[in-house]
Amino acid sequence: AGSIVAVVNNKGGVGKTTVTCNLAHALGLAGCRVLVVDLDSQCNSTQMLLPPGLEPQHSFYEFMASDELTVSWHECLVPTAYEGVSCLPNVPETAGLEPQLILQAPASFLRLRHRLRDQARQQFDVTLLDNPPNIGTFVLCALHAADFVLVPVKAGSAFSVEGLLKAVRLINEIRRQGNLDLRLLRLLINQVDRRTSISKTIAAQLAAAFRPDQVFATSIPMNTLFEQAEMARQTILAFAPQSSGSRAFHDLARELLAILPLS
Amino acid sequence: AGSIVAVVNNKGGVGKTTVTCNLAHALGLAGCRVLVVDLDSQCNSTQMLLPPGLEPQHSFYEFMASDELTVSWHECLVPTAYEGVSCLPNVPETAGLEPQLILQAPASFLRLRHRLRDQARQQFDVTLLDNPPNIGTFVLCALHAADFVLVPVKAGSAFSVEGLLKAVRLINEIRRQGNLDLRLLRLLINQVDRRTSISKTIAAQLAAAFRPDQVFATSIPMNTLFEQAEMARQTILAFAPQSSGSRAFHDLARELLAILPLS
Ligand SMILES: Nc1ncnc2c1ncn2[C@@H]1O[C@H](COP(=O)(O)OP(=O)(O)OP(=O)(O)O)[C@@H](O)[C@H]1O
Ligand SMILES: Nc1ncnc2c1ncn2[C@@H]1O[C@H](COP(=O)(O)OP(=O)(O)OP(=O)(O)O)[C@@H](O)[C@H]1O
Ligand SMILES: [Mg+2]
Ligand SMILES: [Mg+2]
Repeated sequence: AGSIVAVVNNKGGVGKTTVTCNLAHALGLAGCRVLVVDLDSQCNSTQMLLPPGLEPQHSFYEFMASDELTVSWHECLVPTAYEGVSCLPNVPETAGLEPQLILQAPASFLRLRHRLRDQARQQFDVTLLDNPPNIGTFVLCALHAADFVLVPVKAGSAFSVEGLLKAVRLINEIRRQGNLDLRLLRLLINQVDRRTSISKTIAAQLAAAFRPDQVFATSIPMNTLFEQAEMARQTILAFAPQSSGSRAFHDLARELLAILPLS
Repeated sequence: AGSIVAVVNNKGGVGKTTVTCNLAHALGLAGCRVLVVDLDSQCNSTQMLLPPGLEPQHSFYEFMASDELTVSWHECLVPTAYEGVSCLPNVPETAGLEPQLILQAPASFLRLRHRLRDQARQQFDVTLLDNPPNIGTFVLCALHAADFVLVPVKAGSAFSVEGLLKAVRLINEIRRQGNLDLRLLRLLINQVDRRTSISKTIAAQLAAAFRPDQVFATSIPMNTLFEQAEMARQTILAFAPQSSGSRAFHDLARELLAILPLS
């Protein structure tokens, strides 16, 4: 059975979407069947993976909107331009569901787990859940559905390290509430700029605070090609396949596959 | 009377907190009386402006929690290390108020306006509202209380420009709902890296899409000193007063004062 990995950090702009989409592409190129679920109503992962202008007929909205799933699982998934990678897209309207989901909590927090987990683990080797920059309803749904949590931190941002500590505390809370599968996969250091001292300071802080098996050996370099690829709505692997950014994601995919309990 | 400026962009990590705190400090140095209100339950502005470890006795939480304000206005304000700058701090627990605020909407969206607006405009020349990376309850409260909206965009991020367009649409919606004072102040281009082509591309896109009076002439350069200052919990003006980053905020403060209708 496949694994479900939630990409989480409540700090904004650390690279959750960049890591989700580029890692998915790299895993697809390594021969995996990958599903990306976009839980952020900003819909950035959806925009990166779906052809421009394609309005998805069904989306994550249907997964969360009502007591019964009104469409079949397959109708919600969209193939992407990337080999082996499918997407459960999101739409901005999903944000409007939050009030009712809160009223129906805690049952509503298990809705994604009930509708996604078994099917995703059967049909995909790896499922990546991209999350919004908070610790709200949709992040809780993701943590109840997932096996692992991957926490990107921005090498220059002290506040993103705080987001990591919050995520670790939240994982323990969700385990207490019943998802015994959930554990920290690894933290990932993103936007490493070798020229600056702050990247080294934060990397050293993280190495001191976390065990080696809690930190990906691979780190992702700061590279403006990531921003250009985002503007072109492509992954860096498609936009600049020979770049250091692309190589880093190939390395990350290999490292991930070596530690995930794939069947 | 003073002006109330909401700093808004639903895209994460564009520099809302960095701009709020550094602009506040620069305005204080220019002789203004400045109030910073932290509406983000991540509490990053609070951490930047309050001495480390100071647990505020009262906070933005009290402003939003009940029908009647239970403390006096002055009890909630905290002086900061920066001349002329006071802060209404936030605490993480405020996030837990969101469900009840949603239930009490739309009345609850006016709570901040009723409790903050008149007092702030009398006692401060400029009030800056730092917001979370979404378009949720607290952002709506901020827009109902404010006169102006300052939207930072990240020079390399196409998604942050989308956040700007969403903010402009939201301003028009809030005006329709009754806050006739509200208008776009200017957008601010942050993290400009002169070495990269994407900064120029996005700056050119913005110049084509917005009138000159909608874009600050001052832009803020990419500078790792901002990250180091954040780690030291200081503004760049305190951390590296002679840097290009500090100069940019002095310029920004001057430009802002020339366009705000100060009494
Ligand atoms: N390694 C990198 N080098 C350079 N730029 C990067 C890198 N990783 C991400 N970025 C850029 O940083 C910005 C933020 O990244 P991204 O949108 O993936 O973060 P996020 O955590 O998903 O944000 P949000 O909190 O809004 O969901 C984007 O403009 C992206 O292109
Ligand atoms: N001009 C700049 N040059 C370099 N780094 C910057 C600049 N402006 C902001 N930063 C850094 O970018 C990161 C994001 O900035 P900041 O936290 O202010 O954004 P934000 O919009 O408030 O984020 P959030 O959406 O999480 O509230 C921080 O690490 C900050 O130090
Ligand atoms: Mg994202
Ligand atoms: Mg912030």
